[in-house]
Amino acid sequence: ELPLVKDVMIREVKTVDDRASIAEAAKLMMESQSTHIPVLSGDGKLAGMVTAWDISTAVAKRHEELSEIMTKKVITAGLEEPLELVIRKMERSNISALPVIDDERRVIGMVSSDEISKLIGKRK
Amino acid sequence: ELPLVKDVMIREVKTVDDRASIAEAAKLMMESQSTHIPVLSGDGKLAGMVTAWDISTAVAKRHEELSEIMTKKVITAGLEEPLELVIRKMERSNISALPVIDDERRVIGMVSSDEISKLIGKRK
Ligand SMILES: C[S@@+](CC[C@H](N)C(=O)[O-])C[C@H]1O[C@@H](n2cnc3c(N)ncnc32)[C@H](O)[C@@H]1O
Ligand SMILES: C[S@@+](CC[C@H](N)C(=O)[O-])C[C@H]1O[C@@H](n2cnc3c(N)ncnc32)[C@H](O)[C@@H]1O
Repeated sequence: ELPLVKDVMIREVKTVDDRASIAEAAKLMMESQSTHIPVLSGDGKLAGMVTAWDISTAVAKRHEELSEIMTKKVITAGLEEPLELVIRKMERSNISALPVIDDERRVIGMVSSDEISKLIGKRK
Repeated sequence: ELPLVKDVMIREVKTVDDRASIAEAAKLMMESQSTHIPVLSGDGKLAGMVTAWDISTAVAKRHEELSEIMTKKVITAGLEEPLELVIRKMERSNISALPVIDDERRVIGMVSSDEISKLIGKRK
């Protein structure tokens, strides 16, 4: 039986403000060696997701604004969610990480395919 | 018992020439919706890896050349390699995908944590 989101999620998640620039998001991604950065609005709640792929696309399309390139309809996970559900969400939308949010839409963690595949390694 | 690399790898892999520009690599990444692009030298052999994360870092550091940002020491996998080994390589270097190469260093596939985590979904 598979664990829940809270058992494999990463708890130290870097986030960026929705008024930040693409360059600031890129710098944060470089420093944290991660590829998925949740974007928060002024009240600290989840407003979007920006990934290394989005910044790459910005290079291809010559976009200038973070709000132009971030994804606003974020697919998220809950602490108690079974991993089978998370995996299905990732597969359906071809995404590699989901921010974990509480009922107030604050980001409390991140669950990624990197973390999930380490599980397979451990169970053998 | 876990499958081998050849059982989960993706066979249609987009690659880029080592004389291409960062913008060309970014365009390919956008069109293929992938995040890891093997870089090939003139003879069609694996010369490096460029990822959305590298392009993102180029934005942060204002780099201009693909050769400046690509990783030259690529961590690869073989067709017959057990997945446990692949997972350990990914974990050790914090990378999410490995190109699969033959004995001539030609890229024949890609194995990623996205594909591996789908396995867990299927086994339940
Ligand atoms: C289709 S995926 C392909 C690349 C890779 N699998 C990834 O997750 O970035 C790229 C797009 O998915 C979006 N994305 C990534 N994670 C997301 C999530 N949890 N919810 C909504 N969109 C997400 C990104 O903003 C980006 O525009
Ligand atoms: C430390 S990882 C962190 C982000 C994410 N896990 C990824 O794989 O891109 C980012 C760096 O790893 C490098 N990288 C990714 N896959 C690689 C591979 N198979 N072999 C060597 N380096 C790789 C990229 O070129 C990039 O510079």
